[in-house]
Amino acid sequence: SLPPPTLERLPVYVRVLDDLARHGETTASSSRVAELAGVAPAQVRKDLSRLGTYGTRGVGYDVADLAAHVRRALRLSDAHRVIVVGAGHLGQAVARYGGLRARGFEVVALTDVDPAVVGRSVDGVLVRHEDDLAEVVASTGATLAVLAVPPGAAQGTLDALAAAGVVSVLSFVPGRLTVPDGMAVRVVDVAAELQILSFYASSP
Amino acid sequence: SLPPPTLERLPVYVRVLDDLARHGETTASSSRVAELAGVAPAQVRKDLSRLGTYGTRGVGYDVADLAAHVRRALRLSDAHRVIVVGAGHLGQAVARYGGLRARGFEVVALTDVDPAVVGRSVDGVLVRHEDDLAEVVASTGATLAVLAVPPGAAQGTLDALAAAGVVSVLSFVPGRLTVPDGMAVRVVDVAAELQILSFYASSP
Ligand SMILES: NC(=O)c1ccc[n+]([C@@H]2O[C@H](COP(=O)([O-])OP(=O)(O)OC[C@H]3O[C@@H](n4cnc5c(N)ncnc54)[C@H](O)[C@@H]3O)[C@@H](O)[C@H]2O)c1
Ligand SMILES: NC(=O)c1ccc[n+]([C@@H]2O[C@H](COP(=O)([O-])OP(=O)(O)OC[C@H]3O[C@@H](n4cnc5c(N)ncnc54)[C@H](O)[C@@H]3O)[C@@H](O)[C@H]2O)c1
Repeated sequence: SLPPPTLERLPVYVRVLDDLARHGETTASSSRVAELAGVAPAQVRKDLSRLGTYGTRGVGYDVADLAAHVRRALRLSDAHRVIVVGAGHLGQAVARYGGLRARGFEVVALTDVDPAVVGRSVDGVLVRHEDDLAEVVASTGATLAVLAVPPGAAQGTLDALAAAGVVSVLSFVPGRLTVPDGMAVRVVDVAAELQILSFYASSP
Repeated sequence: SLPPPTLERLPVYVRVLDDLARHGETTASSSRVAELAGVAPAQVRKDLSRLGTYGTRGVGYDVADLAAHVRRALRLSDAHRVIVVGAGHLGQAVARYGGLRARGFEVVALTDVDPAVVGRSVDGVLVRHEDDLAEVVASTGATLAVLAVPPGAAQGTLDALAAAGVVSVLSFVPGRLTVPDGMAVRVVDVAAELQILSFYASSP
């Protein structure tokens, strides 16, 4: 099966290949894909050979073919339903993000505890009360959640998500979390990204 | 020197070690660090040995010592100044994020083009007009930028950042961008993270 670093580059390749197809480019070399993906060409060839796909010398890869291959490897099938927990600045930005629907992710609900926010809608999606989380998950069929609550509320909402049957969470709250059994949590952290950027900026 | 996957895990180790120190844990085993970092214990040992640090059998690592080692490897020195381009939902969430200041990143300005937003302040930081970007960068000494503008404005603002001398950008706009020479751009994409989560959820 695929090593995690390769797997984690596949969404970038899908995005790049979809972009090439939109611009009418039907074939692409590994260096063309590499340039748009921000990855070294040799790494692209290595990753794609792990999927069992090879370009034709002098021509490159067939864009539509390769995109289908990469989607299959990522198991991108039908749409996934997403719930955004915390409808503040970050939660609203995520719920409105056009890149989600474009890749088969539909935000079906947001939850919050603030009476000024509950009952309103964000881009047509209703904000429900956090207390109704289990019922919202059951009625919408959400399988993925994005966690955008203040640090103090993170553990409680994570446990409530596990109890409601959501097993995959993308968290923006980087403090210490005890991850419930059987749940997968990925963390996005702007500070960590900036630390990596500043490392490369300081390298000669 | 450090392979990128190792380097990109270092900010997580710094966060975990700081967290252990805050909780009064002065030593930690590689599996303790691994558990909090969401990384396999063998990977932690391998990464740390690349920095030339080894734990003591049966005791583990000295937390304060290791944190200093990892910070040095990441070249985390003085504070870095950050400008947030686009003061909408996402830009405001980033500007208010407590995790930045805690790790030596100070948001010194936001820019926008919307007259309803320009001149207001977010968490005490003034929103300037995008037209003043060069002057704002010069007067604040910002070296890093976070890009949180609509897709149509991304290329123009990226070019303006390069012209103003900012060489490191964290972009939330995943469309095709032509990266100016000498600039490093990292992309955060919630959709890509959700694709990876849904892959692991579908793996037996
Ligand atoms: N990791 C990152 O890079 C990053 C970047 C920006 C913000 N953040 C973090 O994301 C979180 C959200 O940031 P924000 O700017 O949107 O904050 P915000 O205050 O605007 O929004 C938080 C929302 O969560 C709601 N909330 C509180 N308790 C809740 C609960 N138990 N259940 C559901 N909703 C609850 C609040 O009512 C509020 O609407 C914060 O923890 C912040 O530190 C992380
Ligand atoms: N990558 C991801 O995971 C992710 C997640 C959420 C949002 N997004 C993207 O982030 C961007 C911001 O999202 P949002 O919800 O905050 O949108 P928003 O509309 O609330 O904010 C965008 C802001 O940018 C400002 N702006 C427009 N042109 C500008 C320019 N030339 N210079 C400076 N500012 C300018 C607007 O006036 C507005 O205030 C969008 O492109 C969105 O698609 C990405």
